[in-house]
Amino acid sequence: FDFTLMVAGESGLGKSTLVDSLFLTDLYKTRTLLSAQERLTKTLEIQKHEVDIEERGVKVKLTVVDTPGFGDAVDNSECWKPIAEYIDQQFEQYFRDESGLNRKNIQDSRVHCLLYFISSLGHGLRPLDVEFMKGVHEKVNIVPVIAKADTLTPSEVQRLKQKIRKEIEEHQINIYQFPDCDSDEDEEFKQQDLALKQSIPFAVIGSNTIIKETKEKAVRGRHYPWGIAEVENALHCDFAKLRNMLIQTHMQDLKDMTQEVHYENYRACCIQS
Amino acid sequence: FDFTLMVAGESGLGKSTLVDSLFLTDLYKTRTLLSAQERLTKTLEIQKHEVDIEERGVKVKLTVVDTPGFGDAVDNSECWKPIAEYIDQQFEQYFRDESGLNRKNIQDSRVHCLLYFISSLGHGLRPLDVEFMKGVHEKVNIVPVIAKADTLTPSEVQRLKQKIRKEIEEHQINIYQFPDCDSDEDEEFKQQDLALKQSIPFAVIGSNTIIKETKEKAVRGRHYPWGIAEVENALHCDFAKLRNMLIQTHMQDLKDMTQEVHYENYRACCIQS
Ligand SMILES: Nc1nc2c(ncn2[C@@H]2O[C@H](COP(=O)(O)OP(=O)(O)O)[C@@H](O)[C@H]2O)c(=O)[nH]1
Ligand SMILES: Nc1nc2c(ncn2[C@@H]2O[C@H](COP(=O)(O)OP(=O)(O)O)[C@@H](O)[C@H]2O)c(=O)[nH]1
Repeated sequence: FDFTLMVAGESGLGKSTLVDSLFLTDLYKTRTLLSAQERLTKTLEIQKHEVDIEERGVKVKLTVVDTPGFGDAVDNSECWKPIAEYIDQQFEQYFRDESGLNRKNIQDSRVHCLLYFISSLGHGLRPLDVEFMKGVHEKVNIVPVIAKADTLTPSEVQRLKQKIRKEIEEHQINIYQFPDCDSDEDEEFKQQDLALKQSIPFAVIGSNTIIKETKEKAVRGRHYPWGIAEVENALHCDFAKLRNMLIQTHMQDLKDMTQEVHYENYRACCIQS
Repeated sequence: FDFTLMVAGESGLGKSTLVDSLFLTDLYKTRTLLSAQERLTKTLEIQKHEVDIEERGVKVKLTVVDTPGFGDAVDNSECWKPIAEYIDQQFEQYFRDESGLNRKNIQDSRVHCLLYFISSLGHGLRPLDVEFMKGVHEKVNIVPVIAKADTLTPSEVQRLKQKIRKEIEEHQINIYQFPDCDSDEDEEFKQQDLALKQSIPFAVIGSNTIIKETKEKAVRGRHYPWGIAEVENALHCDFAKLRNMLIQTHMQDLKDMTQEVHYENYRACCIQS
């Protein structure tokens, strides 16, 4: 089972920490951080990390695609173009493989999900957020998350989520839609499903620091002088919701949407031109 | 006693909240926040708020100069030029008044201190921070602060401060230097003074929400599910240090430095050209 997750957003939003928290990996321990001087001249690059994970007995060959340099410069016009090109190149590659002889063993390197980190600092979406999402929403499933949600009090989280949802609608940005659950599901399941849809964009906290360890589990969080923000505590943030959705319940649907909608968009454009 | 404080940094860094926290004012309750759409086309503007404050019996006519629009666009090249021009215009105005007949009643609208907000999100200074500070460090006393310090654990605060101090030095940015205390001061005073210098840049939390009120004082802070970050608690952030330095101990020195160093730089340039 192949799955490609792309991660984008300005540096410092906790992307690497969150990816490592989600998959309990250590993908970023050898990375070098750029100084402001270096970032002045650096353009966006694409970096891939591959890791095998196992979830409920299912083995997943996960590829995480990073986009360091996004939004870091003084002038960020079109800093996201290389991301759109990368996504198209994977479609291009698949298109050729699919039209070739050996179709049984096609490597699917298409981007199945783009986790887009929105800063919790702002008063909503920033111009670059809008520009980027509009530039790629027809190519990939966008799952927006509010980064570093421990910066926000519960009422601020609600207000920011509402503001972002309203702006996403006003700008007609198509983010990934959770499929509706079957009408014959029980009431509790429907309630949970509705609660999930209403928490978009997920407000997440990430951490690789283990605060306390019991026999059953390790509690990861951020230890402040005024308390401990726990990553997997649903009262503290939506990390658990995001993790469940991404790894347990919606991974297949994200792949299906990529195949049936985004890839088909691409094929249609190719065939027409 | 006139004092002009300029505040700059990208939107959402808590500048208005901090200014209101510092002076217990309500300067921003009628402001309108721009949407991402509006910010796409808006350029930086300069806004002034005037308020009379009294500190230890001393009446101060405080002018707060805001710079909405700083760093908010997709392309922020030279977004700070209007700030440098504004500072120069105040020098220009003073220069003329000083050369005029009625020198007794000169209005001093020169910027005595620029509070520059550095995002706690980043991994240090960002390219725009460097460009901006280098563009104005010869014109005004820069006091850098780390905004929304409740995003950082104590060890992260220390690491970020060290990183920023190192980058300020590497880029040869001249920030406001606290004057050395007299050698005949007692040891405790010298220790306090050293502690103050070593906490630069101040890591601040701002809040106008009163969490609890006792007979002697109101405790302001931010109420999270995992605890309360208190604004005036020295174990939580440097707000009290900043406030003391700005209002109680260093206001006069900031004015002297402006008059004797930054204004003289300006006069020298004018006279030579
Ligand atoms: N407040 C807060 N800080 C975080 C969170 N996740 C990571 N960090 C911290 O933010 C800094 C940058 O995180 P990193 O994952 O390197 O960000 P990236 O540049 O987006 O990959 C590190 O010091 C992390 O410890 C979070 O959820 N909340
Ligand atoms: N986490 C955190 N949030 C803050 C702090 N100060 C203000 N805020 C919140 O950040 C948001 C933006 O603050 P504001 O003062 O309007 O920012 P400005 O755009 O820089 O003037 C508001 O929701 C504030 O409640 C702080 O110290 N820490």
